[in-house]
Amino acid sequence: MKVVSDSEVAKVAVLGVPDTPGIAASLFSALADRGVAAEMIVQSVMRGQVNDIAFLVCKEHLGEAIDVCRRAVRQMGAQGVAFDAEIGKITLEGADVAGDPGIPARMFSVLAGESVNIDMISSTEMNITCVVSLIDSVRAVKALERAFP
Amino acid sequence: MKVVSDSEVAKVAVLGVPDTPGIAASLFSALADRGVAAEMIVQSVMRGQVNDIAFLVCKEHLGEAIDVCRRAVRQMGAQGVAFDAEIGKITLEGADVAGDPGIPARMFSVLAGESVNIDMISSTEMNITCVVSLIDSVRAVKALERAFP
Ligand SMILES: C[C@@H](O)[C@H](N)C(=O)O
Ligand SMILES: C[C@@H](O)[C@H](N)C(=O)O
Repeated sequence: MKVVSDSEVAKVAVLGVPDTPGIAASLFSALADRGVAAEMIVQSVMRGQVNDIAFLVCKEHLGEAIDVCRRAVRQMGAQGVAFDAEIGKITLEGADVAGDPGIPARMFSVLAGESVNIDMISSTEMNITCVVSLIDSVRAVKALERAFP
Repeated sequence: MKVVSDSEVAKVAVLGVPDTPGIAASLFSALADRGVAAEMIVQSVMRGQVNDIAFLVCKEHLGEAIDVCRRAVRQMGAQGVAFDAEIGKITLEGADVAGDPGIPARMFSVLAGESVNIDMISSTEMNITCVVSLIDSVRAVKALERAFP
């Protein structure tokens, strides 16, 4: 397992999009037209008939991403755009998340022990990523490196 | 790139958890104590002072996962538990998501073209996963295999 961190990213969220086919397609096609790649895309379960779509972009693309999202919000009738450039992305690579339930439990417990709040979570079979605030990021990475040598 | 699908999973979401350090740790420690592994964990941005944590489990563990989450909801004062066993998980593996913004745009457009609604999204640098309803899953996989041969 390896702890990998990246603070050159910012998060953008389009809030309250209609949860109907074609919405994610039009948002990410508009981003692609402007050459804005999304490092991590997260959409959780819907609430009412709307949903939020959040993603990370490299800091240089933040301005363009916000611009694209603001236009999309007007076209779709969504609720708004939120963003935060003061974040750190921390990934535990090569962790058998789908096979060992102790891994996410330990990663989250290590962050809790450092009083680090977890802003976003995304995991696949072999990786688990947490987004935390930038001021917590260095402390969080050091604690995770101790716990997952 | 490879299209991989799995219909032996169910989704569980703990709704309206306090967005404070230690919450994710206590939920996933309780799941680990019962041997329930989470295949894909997704937490997006918070709304107000609360957040939702959603994850996929293999269908055999759904009952236990719901039980653990219902206890956690009472302990944390969260809003509730939602679940859905009629889902399909579809992953585009080996896709350079972080490098090529056309990939998520194309994947979502292919699903939109089939009128498939995307329930959840999770992506990392080299993978992108969509959760769709079970009735859409076979159609969605076939269309994605045509678009990403
Ligand atoms: C919210 C958004 O993902 C929508 N469900 C879609 O399919 O595009
Ligand atoms: C919502 C939950 O992830 C919380 N922010 C925590 O750190 O545990």
